[in-house]
Amino acid sequence: QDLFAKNQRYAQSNRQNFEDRGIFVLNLMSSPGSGKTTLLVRTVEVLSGSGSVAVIEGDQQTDRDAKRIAATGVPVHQINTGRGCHLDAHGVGHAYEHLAPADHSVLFIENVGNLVCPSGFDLGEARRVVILSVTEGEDKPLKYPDMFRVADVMVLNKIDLLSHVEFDVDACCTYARAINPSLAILMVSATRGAGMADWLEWLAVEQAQWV
Amino acid sequence: QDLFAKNQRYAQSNRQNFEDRGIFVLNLMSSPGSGKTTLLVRTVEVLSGSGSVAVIEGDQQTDRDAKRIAATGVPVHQINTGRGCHLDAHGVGHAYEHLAPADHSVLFIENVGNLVCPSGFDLGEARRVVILSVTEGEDKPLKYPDMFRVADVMVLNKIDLLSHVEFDVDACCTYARAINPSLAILMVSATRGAGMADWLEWLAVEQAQWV
Ligand SMILES: Nc1nc2c(ncn2[C@@H]2O[C@H](COP(=O)(O)OP(=O)(O)OP(=O)(O)O)[C@@H](O)[C@H]2O)c(=O)[nH]1
Ligand SMILES: Nc1nc2c(ncn2[C@@H]2O[C@H](COP(=O)(O)OP(=O)(O)OP(=O)(O)O)[C@@H](O)[C@H]2O)c(=O)[nH]1
Ligand SMILES: [Mg+2]
Ligand SMILES: [Mg+2]
Repeated sequence: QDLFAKNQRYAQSNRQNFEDRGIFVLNLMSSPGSGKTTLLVRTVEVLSGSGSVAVIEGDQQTDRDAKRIAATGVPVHQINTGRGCHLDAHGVGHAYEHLAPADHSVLFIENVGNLVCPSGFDLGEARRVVILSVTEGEDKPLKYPDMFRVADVMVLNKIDLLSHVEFDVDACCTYARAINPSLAILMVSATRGAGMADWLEWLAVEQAQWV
Repeated sequence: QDLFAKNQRYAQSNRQNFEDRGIFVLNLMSSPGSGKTTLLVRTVEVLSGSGSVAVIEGDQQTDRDAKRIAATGVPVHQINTGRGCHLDAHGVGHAYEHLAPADHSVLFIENVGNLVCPSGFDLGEARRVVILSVTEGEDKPLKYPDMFRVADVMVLNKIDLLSHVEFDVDACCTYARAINPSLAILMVSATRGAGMADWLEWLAVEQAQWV
């Protein structure tokens, strides 16, 4: 339990830093391969036009995701966790120092692909996003509840595949709201662009409320 | 590190028990929603005709997967890990006592959906199976290498969706073999049945070699 308490102290110090400088921070979490990076690439391509945005990438190994973000021109810092199964506030604090994002910018953190452990580690973020791809099955909110309980929004991704899988959207939303009644729910296809307007609007509204 | 050493002692004791009684045990691991339960249901339906088979299910919450297995008539025991992100040998030992599978039977363990943590916890199993669905992207063996390094076989699942996603099968296999040169690779559709003969053959050959 010491681990959580220590992390919490770093998280609070991160949050203080972010708030002092008006940096709106989001923590993106999901299973491996749900589409975090694909959604991020498309998002930062839009946001970088109208303001400052930066990304912290978290992975066990490689900088493959960071390279995908860097290709958009947006500043990115890769954290490799080795055997670690989640990002922690201490690592994020260092990455933030490296990146030194501009005041009043948006900072996305892509966590390690894991629907369990990251839910327990506050990074100092303002909002938590859980991405669930429709190929994973509608039962995930019930089977992996912690992640859905701590999230502010669930992004149902890969909706372009709905006609090819047996995914019950209504059931999934019911399950998710049973776990977290205040969860916002968005439907997106990160590869095709469906739902991007709703997602970008949610980001703008949340940032305006947070400021 | 104490955690691993303690787990290792339980794992060895499990392994001794399994070997004394000729029970061939497999640990199935994957990201959430890759198709572990779908593959298991189809597998036990075939195997239960010709011999004894049992299943241990691991999930944070619910007994939904155990119910899907129970519907086939095969004995199953559900472990709920709560906040835990992986099964451990101690829990599996207790589940095994509950189930009391027959001598010379096959015991499948479906681990918690997580491509990181379960790779570090030996349960006493004879073989480790990693399931990767083609909807997750071909880069997973490089980005989550521990799991692919400890596995005996990688089952590429959901191949019925290959024409709808940008998944490079050759690249994935190259990446997986770079991490683990002796990894067997099978291609399956757990919902459609493609590749099931290869998977059932791999099981039979491995069990015969292990006995
Ligand atoms: N059909 C479809 N495929 C998608 C969509 N979004 C992502 N993908 C595919 O899903 C796979 C994984 O996408 P990524 O964006 O790398 O997923 P991720 O969550 O960042 O993965 P990790 O960081 O490795 O955990 C890739 O093959 C993408 O092309 C989508 O909306 N529709
Ligand atoms: N198209 C397609 N869908 C599949 C296949 N195998 C599983 N699915 C679907 O994938 C979703 C998840 O399948 P499960 O078998 O529950 O996956 P799991 O790995 O057991 O999930 P957890 O135990 O919750 O981690 C369900 O909607 C299945 O119908 C397949 O071969 N092809
Ligand atoms: Mg990614
Ligand atoms: Mg399952």
